[in-house]
Amino acid sequence: RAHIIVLGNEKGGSGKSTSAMHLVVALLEQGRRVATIDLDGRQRTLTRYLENRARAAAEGANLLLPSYAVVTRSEIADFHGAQADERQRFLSVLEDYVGRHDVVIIDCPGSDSFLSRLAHGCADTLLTPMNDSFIDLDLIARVDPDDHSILGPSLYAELVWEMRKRRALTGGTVDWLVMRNRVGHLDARNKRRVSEVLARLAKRIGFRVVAGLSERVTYRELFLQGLTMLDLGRTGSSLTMSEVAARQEVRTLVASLDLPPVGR
Amino acid sequence: RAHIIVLGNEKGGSGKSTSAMHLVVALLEQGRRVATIDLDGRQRTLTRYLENRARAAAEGANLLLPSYAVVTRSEIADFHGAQADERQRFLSVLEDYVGRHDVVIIDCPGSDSFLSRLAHGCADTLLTPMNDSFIDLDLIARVDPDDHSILGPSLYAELVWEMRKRRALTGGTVDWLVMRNRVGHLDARNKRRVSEVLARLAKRIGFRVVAGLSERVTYRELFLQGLTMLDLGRTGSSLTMSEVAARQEVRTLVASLDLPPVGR
Ligand SMILES: Nc1ncnc2c1ncn2[C@@H]1O[C@H](COP(=O)(O)OP(=O)(O)OP(=O)(O)O)[C@@H](O)[C@H]1O
Ligand SMILES: Nc1ncnc2c1ncn2[C@@H]1O[C@H](COP(=O)(O)OP(=O)(O)OP(=O)(O)O)[C@@H](O)[C@H]1O
Ligand SMILES: [Mg+2]
Ligand SMILES: [Mg+2]
Repeated sequence: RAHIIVLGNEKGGSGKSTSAMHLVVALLEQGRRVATIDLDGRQRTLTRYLENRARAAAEGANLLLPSYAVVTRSEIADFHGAQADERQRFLSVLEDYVGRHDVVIIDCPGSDSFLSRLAHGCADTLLTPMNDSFIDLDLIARVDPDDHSILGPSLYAELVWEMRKRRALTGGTVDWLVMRNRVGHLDARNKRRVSEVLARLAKRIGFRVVAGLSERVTYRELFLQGLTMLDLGRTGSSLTMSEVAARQEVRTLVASLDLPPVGR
Repeated sequence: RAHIIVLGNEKGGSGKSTSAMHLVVALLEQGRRVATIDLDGRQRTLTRYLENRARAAAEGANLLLPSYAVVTRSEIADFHGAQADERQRFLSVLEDYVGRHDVVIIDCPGSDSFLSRLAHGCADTLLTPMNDSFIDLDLIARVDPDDHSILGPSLYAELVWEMRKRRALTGGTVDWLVMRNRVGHLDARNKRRVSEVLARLAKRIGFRVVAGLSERVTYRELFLQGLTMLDLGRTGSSLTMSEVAARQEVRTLVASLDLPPVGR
């Protein structure tokens, strides 16, 4: 049965889809069978990235591809009917994928939705990217402006807490990882302050902080071609220093997921 | 009657709330009476930023404050009842504000919602921040990966088009401004490519591109104190070069809004 990784953060633009895409390529490179489920039926960033990749592959590029699907929000007007419809379609795609892949990566939208909550409730690993910012932190916990003490959990931490309890009912556990994304090199004071609060929050709320991704144009420049910097090395073209560093960041991230060995 | 500025972009994390906050402070500094309406009832980033500012003011800081309100999503289960409820509460706050302020700034959530569409339908100025990224561009238009020709409008451009038509029915026009946010200094090639597509898109879709904001830690490190770099000069403390540059970026942005002269 596949390991399920959910990219979750109600905060928009925190890097869920970008992280998901780079994990997909890195895990495929490791020889794993990978599938993705896109729960952002409107924007479909991950799916469009993969469609761009499929087009490049069809045009001759030697690229590994995952299985991929989109689960859209229900059009049913009745509240309970819509949820039943979403649950049925989501579980149907998920059950199909977990039986014939090693990893299923689920990309959530940047807003609260029933589908997103379903995904959070079935995650083996929940990966939450966030900007190196007290604005992003504000969705996880309220922080005192003077001494940075933690005043209490915010919406997203409460959502995760609730879905974790639900998962515990079936004996499951969730490995919750929080990673910073788009980290700059010039923000020493802010970076230190955010790290310090995150470290305390990790103990209190129950997640572990993992090394994330720097702000690098290579993480966003290859979207139309469906490529990542992990793919660039193979064409024989030489990489920039930033691309080499990005490859290392992605591989460090994959290692921190602590997945079962390949091919079990 | 106040000039209504809407911060809109369905793409999450594009900088709506950050841009809104800095516009608020800049416009207050110009002597305008400013009000804000937060349509992100869940995350409330702008409102929390303003509450932090109100707290600092209450503790003695000499800070100008806008009027501010949140309009939450309806809890009514019935679809049409919920929309009627949201429309009534939104218009009630808006009508109150436009009668006694010079500018009303409306911050939209990073997702499609009825309240967001209502705001788009009553904007005098629609300001759309976006990351310097083909991923963000993908929500405005589909672009050919090989020659970057424009294949057609995407979801968000269609939403704006539809709300513009609606506004035209009452004889109103919308000045649609698109600004890049979090622009880096190291991304020359990607920056040039995005700019080139945006320039063509502007003609075709009907918006104007305005100078935006660079990626600077000062845009996010003062959230907990409710401050912006526009406030820092007054305490007499010296500003960093980045803070000085940020102040100029914000003032250039305000100027590009082409608002009526202060105090009419
Ligand atoms: N490490 C990075 N370096 C540079 N740009 C990045 C990085 N991560 C993300 N971006 C850019 O930031 C923006 C937001 O990223 P992304 O779309 O992956 O976030 P998201 O959490 O999936 O957003 P949403 O909530 O809208 O689904 C995009 O323009 C993307 O190209
Ligand atoms: N110019 C900038 N420089 C540095 N950081 C920025 C800048 N603009 C925004 N940010 C940071 O980027 C993140 C997203 O910004 P913001 O919350 O303003 O976007 P948004 O469009 O309102 O998001 P949402 O869709 O979730 O409402 C925040 O962590 C914010 O602090
Ligand atoms: Mg996404
Ligand atoms: Mg916002």
